[in-house]
Amino acid sequence: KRQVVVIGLGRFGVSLATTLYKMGHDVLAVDTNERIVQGISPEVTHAVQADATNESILRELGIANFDVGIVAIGTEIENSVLSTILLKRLGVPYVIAKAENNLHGIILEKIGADKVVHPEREAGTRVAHELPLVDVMDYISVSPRYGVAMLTALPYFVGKTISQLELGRGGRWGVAVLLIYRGKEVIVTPDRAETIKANDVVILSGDDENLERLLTAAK
Amino acid sequence: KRQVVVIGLGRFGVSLATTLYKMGHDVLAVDTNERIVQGISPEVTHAVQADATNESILRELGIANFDVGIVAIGTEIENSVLSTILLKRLGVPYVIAKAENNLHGIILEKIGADKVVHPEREAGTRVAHELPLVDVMDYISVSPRYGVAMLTALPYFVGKTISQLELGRGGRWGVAVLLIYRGKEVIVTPDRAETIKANDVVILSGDDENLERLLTAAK
Ligand SMILES: Nc1ncnc2c1ncn2[C@@H]1O[C@H](COP(=O)(O)OP(=O)(O)OP(=O)(O)O)[C@@H](O)[C@H]1O
Ligand SMILES: Nc1ncnc2c1ncn2[C@@H]1O[C@H](COP(=O)(O)OP(=O)(O)OP(=O)(O)O)[C@@H](O)[C@H]1O
Repeated sequence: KRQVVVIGLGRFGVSLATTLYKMGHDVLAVDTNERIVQGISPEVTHAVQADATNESILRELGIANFDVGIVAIGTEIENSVLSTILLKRLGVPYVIAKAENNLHGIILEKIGADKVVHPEREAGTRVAHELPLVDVMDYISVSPRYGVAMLTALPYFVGKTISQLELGRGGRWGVAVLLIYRGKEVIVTPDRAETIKANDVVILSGDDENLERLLTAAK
Repeated sequence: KRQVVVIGLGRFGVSLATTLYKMGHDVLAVDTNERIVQGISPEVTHAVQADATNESILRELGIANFDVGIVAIGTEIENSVLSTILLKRLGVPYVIAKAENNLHGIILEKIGADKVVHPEREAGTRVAHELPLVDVMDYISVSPRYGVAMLTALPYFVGKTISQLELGRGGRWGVAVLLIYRGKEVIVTPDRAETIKANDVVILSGDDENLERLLTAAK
């Protein structure tokens, strides 16, 4: 398990810190705001009120021993940049920083952030790709035209086999069923005789056009 | 193709509107801020300066004829809620609304939003899951413990076959290769003899623990 420090407890920082803690990692959450620090403290390993642009405070917190640092400070861009510089200077091997806008993102890359996240911008592109496929619960863009989509089995699918649905290799839709998640069971690369059941979660792959055509026809 | 109206051109709204337009949909972008409207106008079908809480203006814009409406207004929560109510009242079949916080999200659900998006919160959980797998480019959480991850082939994989890597059914890692994206070619459910090449993009599935164990060992 990892030692992770999360600096800045806005919506992104809180979600990240509490999720990592639930996944079993050691999470130190840092913010200047005492009320926020107290609020999060049951949901992380430790929560500390501190100014993360203060190098000696970061040293005292043992930041140099952390595997991962995340700077999730938003509106105060200079604080975000300075805190990122300090984490790298103190030797944190992997630092993720959240950017407020494109220029902020460029600065963070230049000063050494290993990964820059733009939550609002990335949510916009993700929702755009899920949109034609309104039942899609999640989606990975493999190329600009090809994707992997997760969705709950549509009524049209239920009770039919993969070959009856004309999915899979050579099937007329050009869409494959990569995986079925049923209750707690995972069926990886199900074969053509597999019957789709109600409440199955399916992972499909195909050209975005083909995915859209299939899901539109299935309604 | 869809007729989509995007109301509120912050980072989420701009990313969504411009991505949908690039995907070939008809996009009307609306904001009260003239400068923002002018800035986006080359990148969407039409951009209009308007107050989206004004029902007669929405009627004039022909909102009733749109397939999808997205309310991407952030800080002005009452505007976000009122605009969402109006889109549903005018008969837009599918309305997505962005929420500022949990209470805002609950209100939007209650007043009829078909889908509520929390970009910062969702980015937090997504980054948390990608974190142990730092090379992962994207990730779908199929269940709280099982996921599908997209990544570029690690040097450790390159030149080996799927069976040599002990991936796939019965392999000791408990991780399957669902898909390989190579140049422009997509290999769905590759067989065990497939050799991984440099620059392959692979889609893996497995328990999060197993994915992490594999990727840690591969480094
Ligand atoms: N120097 C600092 N040290 C520690 N915490 C800081 C510092 N500067 C700002 N913060 C904290 O960062 C947190 C997040 O910043 P802010 O709320 O501006 O970001 P945001 O972009 O609105 O966040 P989100 O979009 O994730 O909700 C705030 O709670 C703030 O107190
Ligand atoms: N009644 C309204 N009609 C149209 N546009 C509106 C209305 N009220 C607010 N807006 C616009 O909504 C846009 C987005 O709102 P705001 O910037 O507060 O959200 P945000 O949460 O910071 O956005 P993001 O996180 O996506 O960057 C602003 O450009 C604002 O002008």
